[in-house]
Amino acid sequence: MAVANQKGGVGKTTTVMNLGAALAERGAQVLVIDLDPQSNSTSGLGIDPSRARLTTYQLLSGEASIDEVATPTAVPGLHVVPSQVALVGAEIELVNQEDREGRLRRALAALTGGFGYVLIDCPPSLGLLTLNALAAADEALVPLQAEYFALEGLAHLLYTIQLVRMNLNPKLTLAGILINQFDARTTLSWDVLNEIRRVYPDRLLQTLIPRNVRVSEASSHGQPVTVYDPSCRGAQAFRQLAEEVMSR
Amino acid sequence: MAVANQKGGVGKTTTVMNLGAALAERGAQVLVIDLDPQSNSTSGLGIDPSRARLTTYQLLSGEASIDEVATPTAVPGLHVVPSQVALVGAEIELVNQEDREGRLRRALAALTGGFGYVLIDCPPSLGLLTLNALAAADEALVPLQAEYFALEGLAHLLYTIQLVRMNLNPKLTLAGILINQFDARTTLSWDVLNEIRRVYPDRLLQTLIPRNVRVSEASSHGQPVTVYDPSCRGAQAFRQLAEEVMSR
Ligand SMILES: Nc1ncnc2c1ncn2[C@@H]1O[C@H](COP(=O)(O)OP(=O)(O)OP(=O)(O)O)[C@@H](O)[C@H]1O
Ligand SMILES: Nc1ncnc2c1ncn2[C@@H]1O[C@H](COP(=O)(O)OP(=O)(O)OP(=O)(O)O)[C@@H](O)[C@H]1O
Ligand SMILES: [Mg+2]
Ligand SMILES: [Mg+2]
Repeated sequence: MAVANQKGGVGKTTTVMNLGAALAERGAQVLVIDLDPQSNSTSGLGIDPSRARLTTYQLLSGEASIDEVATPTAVPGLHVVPSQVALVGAEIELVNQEDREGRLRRALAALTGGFGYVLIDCPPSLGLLTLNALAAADEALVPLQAEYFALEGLAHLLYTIQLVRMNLNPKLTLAGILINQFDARTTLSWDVLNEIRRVYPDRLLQTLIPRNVRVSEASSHGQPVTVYDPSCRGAQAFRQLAEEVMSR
Repeated sequence: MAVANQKGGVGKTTTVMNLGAALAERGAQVLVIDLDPQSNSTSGLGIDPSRARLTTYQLLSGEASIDEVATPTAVPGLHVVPSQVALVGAEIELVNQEDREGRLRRALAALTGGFGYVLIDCPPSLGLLTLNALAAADEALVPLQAEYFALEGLAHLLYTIQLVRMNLNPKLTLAGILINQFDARTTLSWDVLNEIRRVYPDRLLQTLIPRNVRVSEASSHGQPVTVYDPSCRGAQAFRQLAEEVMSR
């Protein structure tokens, strides 16, 4: 599952980390792939990006296999392929290469199994790294902030997903649109939710993730919110999301 | 002034729009350049990106001059060079071109004057579009969310600004780090503020921009917050920022 949106700060990393942890909690084996040079999902899961020997960069360049780069986290059942800033270089190097959008798909084809879910954290752009994720994934999950600017880019993102399905990856479907940082006290949040219900009624996931400071505090402790504060509203919402994803 | 940060959603567009409007309110002539293919500062200032005839794309490719692309907004004294999704193509086309980082600087050199401030809204990456902005600008302003992930990429961003100063643009200085979406009720916001005060004491701007829903509501109305709700805390904070920028 590729978690993508070119709009920045909508909660791609937060969704990958916490959905991943909630799925693992229910007994699934989960692999998170950090495809963002910012390496937020790497550090958010407690791994120091600067100490990682093998990263997504080596995976895309073919120097290392997926089994070599997958690193265990403190959460049982949750592994991560860490990234580093050097991944920025990969995007430029890929531009003039053969099958540049298919690198990640080929690397994942070597997965020997055992992972029930693979969640890919994408950078805030629709460049080659995100295209690699969409070409490799079975489905795309689109986190959306309950804000105006996040609505603006949505049509273009859904169009890009369709283009990838037609030209690169016929099995790619849209898992759904996930409303994140929903603040029930503001009319803006309700306006955005109602707009999505009106325009994309059948693509909206049931689960709404509330804005909850415990979610962002958890990241600064290198833990998913389900571990950092298991009974808070954020943790409960991500568990509900895991349930919704598992029962699709 | 290039407003840049590769971390997404920190408030680059919000800062460019509202600082621009607050400077114009004090009588300055301001030009906003939308260098982000998402064209949020274009639509945030009430201009429909799809109807713009000439955009940042034509400016970078040399097809049009800066005086031809600058478009007036509803705010007196505030003009904008609009962008469109097609700008994504410019980043790929520039990769193999001569002087690829200096395109914007050359285009701005033709400015016949009259603008006291030029604010450049950058996309959430450190790719060629942002490098063009840093190579053309006299100073860089770095908005930062009072959140953990925003802290993580800061050192790398400041290092990139130094590299640009050494190799591309010796006049580039750091205007400062602007804390945005500060929520005084959360310890996370205070932790981030104290961390910045400790690590970068002389680079932190005095003005703190609070999280204020009127700021994001304003964008959905295509207006700066100083016009949408002139007496709210967000509008006051951006006026204070304009004062701080003018008196530097
Ligand atoms: N539901 C939530 N409640 C509170 N804070 C949240 C929530 N979701 C995300 N955040 C915070 O908002 C910020 C942006 O989220 P995040 O970094 O996950 O977005 P992103 O889409 O991955 O950003 P980028 O585009 O830079 O990759 C982070 O600091 C995160 O901790
Ligand atoms: N001080 C604030 N108070 C309330 N909302 C804010 C504030 N600053 C920004 N926002 C909202 O947060 C969201 C992210 O801000 P914005 O789009 O300006 O960030 P950005 O850095 O330009 O994002 P991108 O990386 O996608 O270009 C927007 O919906 C905006 O309206
Ligand atoms: Mg992220
Ligand atoms: Mg922006």
